[in-house]
Amino acid sequence: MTTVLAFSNQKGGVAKTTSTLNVGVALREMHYRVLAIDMDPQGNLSMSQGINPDFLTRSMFNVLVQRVPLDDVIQRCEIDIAPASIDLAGAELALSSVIGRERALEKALMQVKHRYDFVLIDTPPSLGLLTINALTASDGVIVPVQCEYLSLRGLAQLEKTLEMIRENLNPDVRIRGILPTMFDARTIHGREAIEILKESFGETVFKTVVRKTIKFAEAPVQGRSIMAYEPEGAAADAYRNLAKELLNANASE
Amino acid sequence: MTTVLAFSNQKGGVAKTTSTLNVGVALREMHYRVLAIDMDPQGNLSMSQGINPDFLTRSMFNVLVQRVPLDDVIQRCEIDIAPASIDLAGAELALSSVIGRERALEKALMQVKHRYDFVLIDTPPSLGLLTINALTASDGVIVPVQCEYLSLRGLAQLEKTLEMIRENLNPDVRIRGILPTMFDARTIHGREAIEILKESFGETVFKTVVRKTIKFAEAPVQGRSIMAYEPEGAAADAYRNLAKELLNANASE
Ligand SMILES: Nc1ncnc2c1ncn2[C@@H]1O[C@H](COP(=O)(O)OP(=O)(O)OP(=O)(O)O)[C@@H](O)[C@H]1O
Ligand SMILES: Nc1ncnc2c1ncn2[C@@H]1O[C@H](COP(=O)(O)OP(=O)(O)OP(=O)(O)O)[C@@H](O)[C@H]1O
Ligand SMILES: [Mg+2]
Ligand SMILES: [Mg+2]
Repeated sequence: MTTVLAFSNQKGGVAKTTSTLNVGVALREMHYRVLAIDMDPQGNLSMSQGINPDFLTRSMFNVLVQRVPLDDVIQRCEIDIAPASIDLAGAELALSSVIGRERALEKALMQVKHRYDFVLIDTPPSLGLLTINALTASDGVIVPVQCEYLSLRGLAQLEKTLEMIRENLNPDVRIRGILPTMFDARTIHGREAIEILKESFGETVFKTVVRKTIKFAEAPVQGRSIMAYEPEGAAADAYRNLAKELLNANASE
Repeated sequence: MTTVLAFSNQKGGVAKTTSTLNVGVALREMHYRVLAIDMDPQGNLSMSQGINPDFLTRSMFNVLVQRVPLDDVIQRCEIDIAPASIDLAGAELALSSVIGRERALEKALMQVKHRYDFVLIDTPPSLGLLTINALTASDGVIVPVQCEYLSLRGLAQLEKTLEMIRENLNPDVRIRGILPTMFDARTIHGREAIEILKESFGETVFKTVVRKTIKFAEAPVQGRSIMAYEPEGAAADAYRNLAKELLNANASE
């Protein structure tokens, strides 16, 4: 039984890409078969595994718009990656008049899904057609939230979008959890932000909190996950703990 | 003569909102008349001046889609703000079939522009219709870039979009400068990122570099610019220096 999870928050720079990759690799370490899909035209997930989006001859644009099989674009990295390039920005326009435009990703996944235990989808910082495709194809959503004031608000908008998706496209998709990221325990601001998150969202907030460390910015330069960059570090352990929380929640789904 | 500047980068969390507000207030301190427009449905610019987007009866959605005069939504804060709320996310769809959909903001600005020396526009982290409206209405674009590896790439996509805008909608709009933000001088990664920026973009990179400090996250909690939150601090000075650089460049435009 494959579990499909989207990492989504229209607030920018909250560690959607970083979380997609590192949850994926943490699951892989526990011998789960994992595919990660890059649905962001910036291609940050692809870059984070050493793929240069400018040199891709085939990528998610071709899968969604030209119905090229997902297998034709998947690359073996630390985990399997279906990469994206700038072309993907053109998919929103190219798909806008197509019947079933919201289900392009769901259809593409049908061919390969059974080979994986987890499919993780990185989304751009918006609630446009690319993110809607990801939410339509998903069983659940993980919402990374930076532990800073401006990030604390966007969740109402995401929840409204999810309601629309549940009514029209995918009745079962719901938020699996809110992940506090980039937490700086040394600042009062960070501690207050975590308090607000826990007060507002209670049990929906994961117990795992990912702390702020420059190592997360360094690892993508080498095209490596945090597990490969600093296997014994606290940063890698945070995502290992998160993967375990997800597995526990998954078991009782 | 009014100068209209958009703050744009589809990479998320690079300090677009923070820069729009603080450049605006720095110009205001030098007695320029400034209007800031929130074109992001998240309403972060509005929030940063103490406006609660949930309580707005009128906002940028009404201006763009229902042609409500801009004057009806402008609020006097530290600078004049035309606020946004979640409704604005519906503007892309509502405008998509309207003739002249890319010029809705430019048209709305005509009525009030003459009253200001500077109009500054905060954009969402995407290159959709809201950002295209901002770029069409602007004389120049300021591109904040976080001093981290994953942020360094998105500029090619923005440049492509600007070319399209120049050919079809606004022949004069071009990048006024790239602003290095959230620079952490203590890390090798930060210093290397700045080096890469300067090597790749030379003169286009502003001399001003905004350093990373938690004070930028604290100020919006109180609905205040960094100048109001910590008037004598280095953080406020960085944006004052940037405002001066802009004025010098403007003089020779
Ligand atoms: N826990 C962390 N501590 C410090 N830096 C982090 C952390 N997690 C991610 N980062 C860094 O912060 C920046 C933003 O993270 P990332 O790109 O993953 O966010 P995102 O939500 O995917 O952004 P976008 O909205 O543009 O897609 C990156 O440079 C990343 O390396
Ligand atoms: N120089 C800085 N140092 C530290 N934190 C900063 C700095 N500038 C901005 N911030 C904080 O970083 C976060 C992201 O900044 P901001 O929201 O302005 O970016 P943005 O590009 O507008 O994001 P989005 O893509 O979601 O619109 C905010 O919490 C802000 O308070
Ligand atoms: Mg990302
Ligand atoms: Mg913003």
